[in-house]
Amino acid sequence: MKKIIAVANQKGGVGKTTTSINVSASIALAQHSVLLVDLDPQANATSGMGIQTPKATIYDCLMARAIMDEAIVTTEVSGLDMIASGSDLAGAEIELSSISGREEVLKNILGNIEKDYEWIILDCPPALGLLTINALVSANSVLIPVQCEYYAMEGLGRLIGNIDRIKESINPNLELEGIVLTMYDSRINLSRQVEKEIREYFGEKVYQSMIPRNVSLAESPSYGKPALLYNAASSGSRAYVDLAKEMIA
Amino acid sequence: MKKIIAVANQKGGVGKTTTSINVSASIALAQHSVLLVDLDPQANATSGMGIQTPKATIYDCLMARAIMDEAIVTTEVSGLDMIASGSDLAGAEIELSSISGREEVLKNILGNIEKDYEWIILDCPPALGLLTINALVSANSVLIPVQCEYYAMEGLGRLIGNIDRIKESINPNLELEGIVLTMYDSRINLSRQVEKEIREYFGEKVYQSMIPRNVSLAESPSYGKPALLYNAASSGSRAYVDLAKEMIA
Ligand SMILES: Nc1ncnc2c1ncn2[C@@H]1O[C@H](COP(=O)(O)OP(=O)(O)OP(=O)(O)O)[C@@H](O)[C@H]1O
Ligand SMILES: Nc1ncnc2c1ncn2[C@@H]1O[C@H](COP(=O)(O)OP(=O)(O)OP(=O)(O)O)[C@@H](O)[C@H]1O
Ligand SMILES: [Mg+2]
Ligand SMILES: [Mg+2]
Repeated sequence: MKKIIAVANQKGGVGKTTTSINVSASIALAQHSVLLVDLDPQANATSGMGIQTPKATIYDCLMARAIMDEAIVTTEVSGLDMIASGSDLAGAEIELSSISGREEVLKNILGNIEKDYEWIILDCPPALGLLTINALVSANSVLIPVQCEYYAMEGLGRLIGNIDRIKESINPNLELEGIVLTMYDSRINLSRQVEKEIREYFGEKVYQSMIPRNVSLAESPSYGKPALLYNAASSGSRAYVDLAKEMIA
Repeated sequence: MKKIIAVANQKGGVGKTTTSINVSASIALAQHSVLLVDLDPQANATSGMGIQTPKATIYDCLMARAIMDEAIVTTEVSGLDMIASGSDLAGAEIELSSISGREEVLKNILGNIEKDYEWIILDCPPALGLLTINALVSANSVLIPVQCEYYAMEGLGRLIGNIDRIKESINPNLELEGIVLTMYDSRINLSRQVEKEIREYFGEKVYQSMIPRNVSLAESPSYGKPALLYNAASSGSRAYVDLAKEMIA
């Protein structure tokens, strides 16, 4: 079965884009076909993968001005294709709100893609608006990056509650793929405390692999490459390879 | 003249809430009257200041179910009052969109507050939706925290463009209060590079004071206190006192 995973968390800056890019690259390099879709008007996943001037963006597809196959571009990672975002997507929240069936627009157009990707990864913006809702309705699971800090931990309960509501109302297939701890620093008390509390509360749902705070993960987007191509030996890159292995298993 | 400052940046996790709380506390301790308004449905500024069960929230006020004076609470910092947020604010974006004059709802209710605060600080969510637009229409200036990393730097140009558009269309008084560099780490090349590029491009508009990456700033919210009350001697707390001095001057 095709895995469609929404990478979501309304808390900002927790590592959604970094996780989307590096998990996608790691799964593709393990010989699986992957499509990464950038649903954030900031278009960080697009620039983080070095995509410059796509023929069409996800905005064009949501507004039915282009078909998804026209928007798909290849990337430097063999096996990983992408659909880019652009600043025009900022208007989509308001434009989508007046369309009937506004929560299912993405789900319908994902269904039209010719190629049968094994994995589709959806990078979400830091909000629970219509773009994230479209991702949660399209997906069969949600991957939640959680920064090892207080505010990120505090918001987790409410996020899980919102996901449950979407599952009950619009998308009964939606499961929790898992929770991944990001920017973990074992030298910092707060990091260790947050890890302990989240593992106690969510148990099995939290991946063994934790993503350490590692400068290669912050540097690689400025070169338009996933960490695996920028510095494969870095602790950050290796942690994402381990996470991908856990996800594939 | 009353200073009404929107602390805004659509990039997530750049330090908007940390800046709103610690700048508000520093200005209040310098004997100025300050009101901090939490406009984020995540309600991080509310929990970061230890506010538990407010009688009314900003959501109640925006929906005209309460007046602002009912929602104002005192905080542990003398001279600093607050209006709290709650998860119900998540619905405000959609509810506001069907109200006529939807961009000026906050501006109108801020005008009704009895007490004449010298400073009003508006903590914005990580988006350019109606809540942030209401803040930009109410404010006479914008304070932009920018994390010293690639994605945060990349989005800055577009944010300034959006602020200019609001100034031209709805709020001619809107000025740039300044850009503050956050989570700066002089040991990291990327940090120094981003600082150099932003100072070259924005010159005088960038504060001399930079906020270092400092664990006290990440720990203090879990005690519901600004860093000045949690660990006044910390480099993070002292940097916000310096920033407040630059802003007051
Ligand atoms: N493990 C890590 N170690 C060091 N830096 C990291 C790590 N993960 C992410 N970063 C950096 O932290 C910042 C925030 O990460 P990212 O942009 O991926 O988060 P996000 O959740 O997608 O943010 P937004 O809410 O704006 O979409 C970025 O500058 C990124 O390069
Ligand atoms: N200078 C700093 N040093 C260390 N940690 C910091 C610093 N500034 C902020 N933090 C921590 O980084 C995280 C992000 O900061 P914060 O929540 O203030 O950003 P934000 O822009 O308000 O996020 P959002 O986009 O979700 O509203 C928080 O966990 C905060 O405690
Ligand atoms: Mg992102
Ligand atoms: Mg915030």
